[in-house]
Amino acid sequence: MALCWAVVNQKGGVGKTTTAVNLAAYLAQKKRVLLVDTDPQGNATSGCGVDRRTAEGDAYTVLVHGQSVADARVATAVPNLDLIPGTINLAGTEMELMSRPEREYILKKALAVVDDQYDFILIDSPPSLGLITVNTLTAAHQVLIPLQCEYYALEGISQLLEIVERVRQRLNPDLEIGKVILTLFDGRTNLAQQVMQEVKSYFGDAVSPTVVPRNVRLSEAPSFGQPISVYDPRSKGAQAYEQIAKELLSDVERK
Amino acid sequence: MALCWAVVNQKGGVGKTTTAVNLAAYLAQKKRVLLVDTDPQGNATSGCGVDRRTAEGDAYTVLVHGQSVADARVATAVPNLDLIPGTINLAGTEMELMSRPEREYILKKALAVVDDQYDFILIDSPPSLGLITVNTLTAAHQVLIPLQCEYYALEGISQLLEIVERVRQRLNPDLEIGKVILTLFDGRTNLAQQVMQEVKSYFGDAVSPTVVPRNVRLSEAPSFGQPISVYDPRSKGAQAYEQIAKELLSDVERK
Ligand SMILES: Nc1ncnc2c1ncn2[C@@H]1O[C@H](COP(=O)(O)OP(=O)(O)OP(=O)(O)O)[C@@H](O)[C@H]1O
Ligand SMILES: Nc1ncnc2c1ncn2[C@@H]1O[C@H](COP(=O)(O)OP(=O)(O)OP(=O)(O)O)[C@@H](O)[C@H]1O
Ligand SMILES: [Mg+2]
Ligand SMILES: [Mg+2]
Repeated sequence: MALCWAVVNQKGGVGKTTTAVNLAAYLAQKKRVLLVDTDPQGNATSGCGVDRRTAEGDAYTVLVHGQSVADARVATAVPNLDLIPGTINLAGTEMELMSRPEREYILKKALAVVDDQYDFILIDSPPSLGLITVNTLTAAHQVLIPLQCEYYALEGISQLLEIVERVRQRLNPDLEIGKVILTLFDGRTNLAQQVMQEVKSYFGDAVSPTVVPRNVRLSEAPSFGQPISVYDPRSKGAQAYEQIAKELLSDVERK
Repeated sequence: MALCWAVVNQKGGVGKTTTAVNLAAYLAQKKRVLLVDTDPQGNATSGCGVDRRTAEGDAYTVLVHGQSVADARVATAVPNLDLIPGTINLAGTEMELMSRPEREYILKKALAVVDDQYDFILIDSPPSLGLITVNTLTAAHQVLIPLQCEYYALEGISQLLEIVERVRQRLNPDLEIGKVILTLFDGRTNLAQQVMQEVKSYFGDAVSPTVVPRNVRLSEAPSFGQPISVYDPRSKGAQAYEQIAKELLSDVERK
């Protein structure tokens, strides 16, 4: 029975892909993991060193053409980490699925078929709250919210929580907020400190005690097609994601 | 005859809103400017200190319900700067416009009506390449591309140029690339230097010689609802945007 996390935040550039790729890589050191890239930018795909031009299938063929996950997935250079690639084809997905019956459940149903083959599934979402993101939230047990401690990022939280609540009421009653992960954190600025306080008072224990610092090694790793666990496991960024992966594992064991 | 720029990049968090709001504010010191917020997050709206909950109209009512720009716009605290607010209603726009004839020209036609009332129009786009962004590109004379010097941001450039080319061929033959603006620049990292070289070799003179440095004052200003020209005009971030506004003005005068 795979546990599934959707990594969601409609605010752009807050570390969704960086969080999805690096948590997937650390969790794969212990368990069997599937990473799903539902963003037309395909950043999680190149972040894992997979060439999206040669992909046989992708999240688009799974969502729109009903290709099986087993046929669309590829192995990555990281043992125990498989990937369903994301490609530009995804840009047309929302229009193509609009009139489909049960269009919000398509990803959930596709992933259910491989439920016994993975321990964890992580889904990277695009920076929007459209039908693709609704599909990722409907497929997930929990939502992981990467949050940059800046004003614009904080502004969008209420919209995000509204969508999560709507999905919970109408599509996925089991959906819960797993963790809020503070990313790109620069503790030297007052703004970051202030926003962090606000986030903690808003989310309480859901906020991971581990903050991911701004760390250039995290932004260098994708240019080598490697997660941070491979590129520079001793970096501050790596240590933070390794720690968060441990938190997720211990949360799971406790349940 | 208003000159219209669309601020576009599907990569999230690269400084689209920060660029649109602050260039609009500096241009408004000399000319009459309209800023259009087409992002459901509504960051450009709050960045100008406008409360989107009290807005009479917004980009959604203009695009989907045919409200006139004159009725939807609001004055901002900055003289000579008007705004068409962005609200969460925009999230449903692409679905609602899908079956409309000439759906890509709706924004262009709406703005044409106020063409004589402004010297400049800037449009902030959401982080995607869907129908809203196609509308902003179809309405514009030039596209401004804020670009963060990071690997994932560079990866998306070819997709962006493909869409710009497609809009130019089929919808807006006059569309040109105005400027590429390097944002959130941290010159201390090798990555930023390398990416900057690649961008300059790719875009040549289209790259603004003025680089916008990472500057915390730029991210603080929105929490006060002020452009940087008001919040901290002596900051490095303000000086960069003021300089880029001057470049845009001199480009216009040369034509
Ligand atoms: N902790 C960090 N330290 C330094 N750089 C980071 C960190 N986290 C992410 N980055 C970099 O910041 C940029 C934004 O991160 P990322 O692309 O993961 O965000 P995203 O939310 O997935 O963006 P989008 O909304 O476009 O999907 C990327 O260039 C990434 O390499
Ligand atoms: N030069 C800068 N220095 C410091 N912070 C900046 C700078 N430019 C933008 N920011 C901050 O970085 C974040 C991302 O910028 P912004 O929201 O303008 O990007 P965007 O491309 O509009 O994002 P989205 O894709 O979500 O629309 C914001 O919190 C903003 O305040
Ligand atoms: Mg991403
Ligand atoms: Mg924006």
